Amino acid sequence: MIEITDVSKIYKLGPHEIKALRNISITINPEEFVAIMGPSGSGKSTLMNILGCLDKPTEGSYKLDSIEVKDMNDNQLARIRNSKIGFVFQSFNLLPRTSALKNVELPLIYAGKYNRTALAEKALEMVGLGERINHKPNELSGGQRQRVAIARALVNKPSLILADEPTGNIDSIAGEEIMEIFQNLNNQGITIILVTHEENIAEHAKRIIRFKDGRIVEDKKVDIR
Amino acid sequence: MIEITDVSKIYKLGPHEIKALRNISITINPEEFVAIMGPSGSGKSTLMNILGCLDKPTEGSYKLDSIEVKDMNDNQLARIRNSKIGFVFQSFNLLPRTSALKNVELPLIYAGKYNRTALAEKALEMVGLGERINHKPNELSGGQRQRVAIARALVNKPSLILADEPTGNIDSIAGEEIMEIFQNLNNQGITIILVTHEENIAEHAKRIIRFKDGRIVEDKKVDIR
Ligand SMILES: Nc1ncnc2c1ncn2[C@@H]1O[C@H](COP(=O)(O)OP(=O)(O)OP(=O)(O)O)[C@@H](O)[C@H]1O
Ligand SMILES: Nc1ncnc2c1ncn2[C@@H]1O[C@H](COP(=O)(O)OP(=O)(O)OP(=O)(O)O)[C@@H](O)[C@H]1O
Ligand SMILES: [Mg+2]
Ligand SMILES: [Mg+2]
Repeated sequence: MIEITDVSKIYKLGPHEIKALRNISITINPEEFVAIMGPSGSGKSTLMNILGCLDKPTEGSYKLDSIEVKDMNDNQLARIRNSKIGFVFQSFNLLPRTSALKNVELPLIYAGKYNRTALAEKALEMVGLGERINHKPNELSGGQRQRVAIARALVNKPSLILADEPTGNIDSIAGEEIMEIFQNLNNQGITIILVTHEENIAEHAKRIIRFKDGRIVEDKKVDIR
Repeated sequence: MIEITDVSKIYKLGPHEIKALRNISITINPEEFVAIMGPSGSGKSTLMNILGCLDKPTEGSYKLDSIEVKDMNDNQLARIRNSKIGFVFQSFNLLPRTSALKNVELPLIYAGKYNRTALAEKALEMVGLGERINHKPNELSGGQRQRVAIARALVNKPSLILADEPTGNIDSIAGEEIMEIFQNLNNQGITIILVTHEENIAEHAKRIIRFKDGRIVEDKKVDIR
């Protein structure tokens, strides 16, 4: 359960203040499938970083499963990030000198899982990279790196997946395959929050939240699929 | 004038050989506007790196303005890259600890231009980042970083622009604005070669070359716009 109440985020840059989020409020229930859209610079990644407990709001409240994130210490935040949340970053954030397989094993190491290699290999096969598991990120194409980042977010079966522009570098067919994976995970009860600028990708979601200049301008359930 | 004749590119990874390009031949005349499409991993960026003189083919010939690139030394290659070619990388490749303005000034420094700051500022305003010129890359959104990379490729008015997925992180409206910029540059005589996986972006080009598994499967002029 995600409850964002009156959250603002201000970046300070020397004398300037950038209001990336202005008094936003959102509730997202377990098992929802939400798409977040909006122009470049409108605050989507800033919200995702707050939802993923990677950054704190400047003002306002964020409760994850009824616990106020502002009251947590770094250890508690790290534990929540590793056990509850899978994050697909807009810039992938893979370890550059590490194979695709080892990158995907990373969340399993934190979680103390044993059969890491088999689980990681399975996640990479699911995203179509079974033949590239020993490649390092600079030995992969852009879309392949993105898919390693997706496999890493899924491998630990978190209860919440935050995916920031997961298909930005992937062709339409592979993009649809990724959305099918998200759809299957959502059917298994995993909450999915996805940022995208592509309408055909957003159509897979059941609710679309649109941003503009740090505010929410639309929050619509989409019923008919 | 670009003449690629029977080019192959093989990456060696331990005992494995990855054939990223298999015997491809393409001729691109000055002032053309070409879109390159194809699935993730099909060899598009590998071709772009060869076209941009950042990498050499394993086999075959690449003549740029009638000069065989294989016969050039590193100095000649660097001079051609800085004076003739503007490159928008799929992963942006911005200097992380440097402002957007300084990143866009970089090609002008190599070219020995004087009014660098004014030219760089104008290029950033053209891509809608007039208010972000002093931000460093990690103080910008994903799409804003991408637009800095586009401004940097345009600023020195090269005769050839190679743009690898330039709108992967940008919303549709800003994406159309970027395509209008490329269209204007093409009308001024600049050759544009663009990799994209988005059909609506490719529609701006006058010719579409489709890749699959390292080969060209289609090369079609599109007349009616
Ligand atoms: N340095 C490398 N070493 C080994 N294999 C590589 C290397 N770079 C790319 N490859 C492989 O070569 C193939 C072509 O890669 P390339 O980056 O050209 O694809 P692409 O068409 O640009 O894909 P995308 O649309 O995902 O960006 C891929 O399967 C990739 O795994
Ligand atoms: N660390 C920072 N310091 C200063 N300003 C920042 C910082 N990070 C982001 N910004 C600014 O905050 C605004 C929102 O950024 P954000 O990354 O959330 O946008 P976005 O909606 O994800 O955009 P995109 O679709 O381009 O990825 C942008 O205008 C950006 O320049
Ligand atoms: Mg973003
Ligand atoms: Mg590529």
